[in-house]
Amino acid sequence: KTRRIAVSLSKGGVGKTTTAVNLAAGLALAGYKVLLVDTDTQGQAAYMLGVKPKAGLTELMTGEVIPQDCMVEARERLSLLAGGKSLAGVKRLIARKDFRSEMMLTEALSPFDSHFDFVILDTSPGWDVLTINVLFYVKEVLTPVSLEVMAIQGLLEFCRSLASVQTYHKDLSLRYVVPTFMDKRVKQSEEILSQLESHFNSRLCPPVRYNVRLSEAPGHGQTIYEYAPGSPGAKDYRELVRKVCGNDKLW
Amino acid sequence: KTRRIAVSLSKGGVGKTTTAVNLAAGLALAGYKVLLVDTDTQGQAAYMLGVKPKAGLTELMTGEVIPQDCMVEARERLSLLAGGKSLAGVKRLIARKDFRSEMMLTEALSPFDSHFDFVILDTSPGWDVLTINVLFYVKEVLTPVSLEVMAIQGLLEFCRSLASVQTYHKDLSLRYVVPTFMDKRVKQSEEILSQLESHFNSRLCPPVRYNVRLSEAPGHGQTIYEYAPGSPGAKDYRELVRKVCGNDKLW
Ligand SMILES: Nc1ncnc2c1ncn2[C@@H]1O[C@H](COP(=O)(O)OP(=O)(O)OP(=O)(O)O)[C@@H](O)[C@H]1O
Ligand SMILES: Nc1ncnc2c1ncn2[C@@H]1O[C@H](COP(=O)(O)OP(=O)(O)OP(=O)(O)O)[C@@H](O)[C@H]1O
Ligand SMILES: [Mg+2]
Ligand SMILES: [Mg+2]
Repeated sequence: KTRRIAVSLSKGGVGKTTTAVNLAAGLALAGYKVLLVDTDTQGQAAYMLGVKPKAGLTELMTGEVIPQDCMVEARERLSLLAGGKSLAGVKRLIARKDFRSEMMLTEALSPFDSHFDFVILDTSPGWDVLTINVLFYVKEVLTPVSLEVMAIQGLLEFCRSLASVQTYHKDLSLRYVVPTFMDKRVKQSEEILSQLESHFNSRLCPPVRYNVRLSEAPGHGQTIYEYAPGSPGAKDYRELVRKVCGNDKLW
Repeated sequence: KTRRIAVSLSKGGVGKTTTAVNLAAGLALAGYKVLLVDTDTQGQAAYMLGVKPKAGLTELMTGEVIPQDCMVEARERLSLLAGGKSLAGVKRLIARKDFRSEMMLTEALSPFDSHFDFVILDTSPGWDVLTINVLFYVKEVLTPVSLEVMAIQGLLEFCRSLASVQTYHKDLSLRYVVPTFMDKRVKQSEEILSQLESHFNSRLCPPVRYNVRLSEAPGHGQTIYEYAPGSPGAKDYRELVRKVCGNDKLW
């Protein structure tokens, strides 16, 4: 049964794209068939994977290109539906729809998503009609959150917005909270982590440490497993893949 | 003559709000009358200043509250027009307007902004109708950018989007580029900084170093000058205030 997971938080720069890309790539390496959908006008997922697709999510949703030609095989078992500035046009289409506008993404993806074991969606910061579409499409939400006061504030606000969607979409749940930019030398880091533990308990994932390799890998168009397979960043994202699969024997 | 400066970049988490708040507060401490306008649905500027306004930018733009009652005196000589989730309604108003929708913010602020020496605007990540309104209101743009590949990618895309606005708004210029999260121990940091120097030369401001005090101050509702006046963060933002005022004798 295909698992649909949104990597989402309204707060900017907490590691959504880094997490979506390395989670998706890690699942593909573990043998699963994965579709990564970039719903962000920034279109950063394609850049991080070193690919330059001619068509992507926009062309799929407008119907101007057939699904097979919108997807790019970014890696073995990893297909990408790229984002980018053209998604602004898709948002206008959604906003103009008279009814069930929140289902436009679901209608575009459902015809073929069962081909995959996982559909991972990277999302933009903020909250708009495309965010809502993503949240109606998925059942599971994974929120990366950096261990800083203003990111926790963003998480609080995001949870409130999520709750309003959940009243209409009962199957939706915040399944994973992933602490990012963990820095053991920073006292605040530990304090915020323990606050998250008491609030989210089993939903809290092993933290991803601050590791400069994670910010360097995109410059080479490589995943962390390709760029620095022995780095703390690679180890931490493998842990996340194990957690999401429910299998700590992977690799 | 009032200076209107947008603190803006589509990329998330590069220090827009931290910069807008500490630049505005620094200018007020230097003796100037400052209005800080938060145009972000995240509404983080008020939180960082430790204030909880009952009305803000939304109420100003819908006209439901008079301007004086929308502004909060956050500090001596520093007024705040707070943002927040209610701005989503303002965006819908803007999107529905038949003509000159890009001037709605200008029409709301112009009646009283000459009362101030500086109007500093904090903006949301991404790019939407409110971003466009901000860019039509100001003449000067200040972009904070963290010294990482994906933030530089965001800056490139932002400059392209800015250029399309500049064809219609000739007075608009990207006046300041502020490198943030500078970490001298990280080799990539230095390399990216020198790339920015060769591209932006005199527009490049002295960098703001990574300093955990900057991420702790919001937890106390204090500016960096109140929370840790001797810290690298306070020193770097004072330098930015001097640069923006064109006066390195300040303080
Ligand atoms: N654990 C980490 N250690 C070091 N750098 C990281 C880590 N995670 C992400 N980064 C870097 O931090 C920056 C922000 O990460 P990323 O772009 O993934 O966040 P985002 O939430 O997708 O941002 P946006 O809100 O703009 O979409 C990027 O330059 C990225 O390479
Ligand atoms: N120079 C710095 N050193 C250390 N931490 C910083 C620095 N600048 C900002 N921060 C922290 O980094 C995080 C992101 O900063 P901030 O919220 O100002 O970015 P932003 O661009 O406004 O984000 P968004 O895109 O969500 O609006 C915050 O937790 C902030 O406290
Ligand atoms: Mg992203
Ligand atoms: Mg901000």
